[in-house]
Amino acid sequence: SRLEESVKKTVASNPVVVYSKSWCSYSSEVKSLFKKLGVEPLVIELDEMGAQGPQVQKLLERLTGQHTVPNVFIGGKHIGGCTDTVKLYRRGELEPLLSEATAK
Amino acid sequence: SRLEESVKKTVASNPVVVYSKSWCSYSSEVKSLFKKLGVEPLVIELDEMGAQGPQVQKLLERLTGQHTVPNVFIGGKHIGGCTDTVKLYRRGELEPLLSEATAK
Ligand SMILES: N[C@@H](CCC(=O)N[C@@H](CS)C(=O)NCC(=O)O)C(=O)O
Ligand SMILES: N[C@@H](CCC(=O)N[C@@H](CS)C(=O)NCC(=O)O)C(=O)O
Ligand code: FES
Repeated sequence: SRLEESVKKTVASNPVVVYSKSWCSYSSEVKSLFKKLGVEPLVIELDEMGAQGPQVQKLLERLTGQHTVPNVFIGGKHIGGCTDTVKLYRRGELEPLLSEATAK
Repeated sequence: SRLEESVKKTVASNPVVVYSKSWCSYSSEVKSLFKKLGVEPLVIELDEMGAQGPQVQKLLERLTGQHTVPNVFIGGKHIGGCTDTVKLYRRGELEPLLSEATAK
């Protein structure tokens, strides 16, 4: 579908993408983490897209198996949610992924 | 108003009350913390109350200054949100509050 092509293009052409909800603290946490690491993700607020929001959320579930927000992609690769991202950060694995993705 | 009386009565007559949203991870975190401490809060899921949800959320803002969830009360006293509750726990101040509230 057109929406699916648009989501795939978004995650392929932006080093860091966060599908988020503007009032969600877990979404804020992951956005702050990237900010602290000097990275500016492309943030898509699903609650600010009208009827398309739930459509994109369902599509992401089909593409990634994850139906929750935040939904994080680095270098086109699906990373996971807030806890997954923080876990990678604590293991020292997030920053290498970010360097690689932002270097291209 | 009747709704205000009902909220005031709820927090006065239950040792631990959490106004929550069922799909919110910050709300889940605070519920799990209480569970881990052996306390069973009265949980009110604002997203499961239909039109009353937003009304109660606005009322809580008027009563406590807090418009977000989770909104936590212990022993009738307004504690705050998830971060406030976790902060108290880490300072060793949460459990004494809980003992006092559940002892009555
Ligand atoms: N462990 C996950 C939890 C994700 C989660 O439960 N997200 C909630 C919001 S905090 C959600 O998407 N709920 C359903 C919804 O908002 O549609 C993470 O760290 O991202
Ligand atoms: N620091 C606060 C953050 C509370 C917060 O921002 N809550 C969000 C959900 S995670 C909220 O209520 N957003 C507005 C809404 O859902 O109506 C806490 O720890 O509880
Ligand atoms: S909605 Fe509360 S943490 Fe996501």
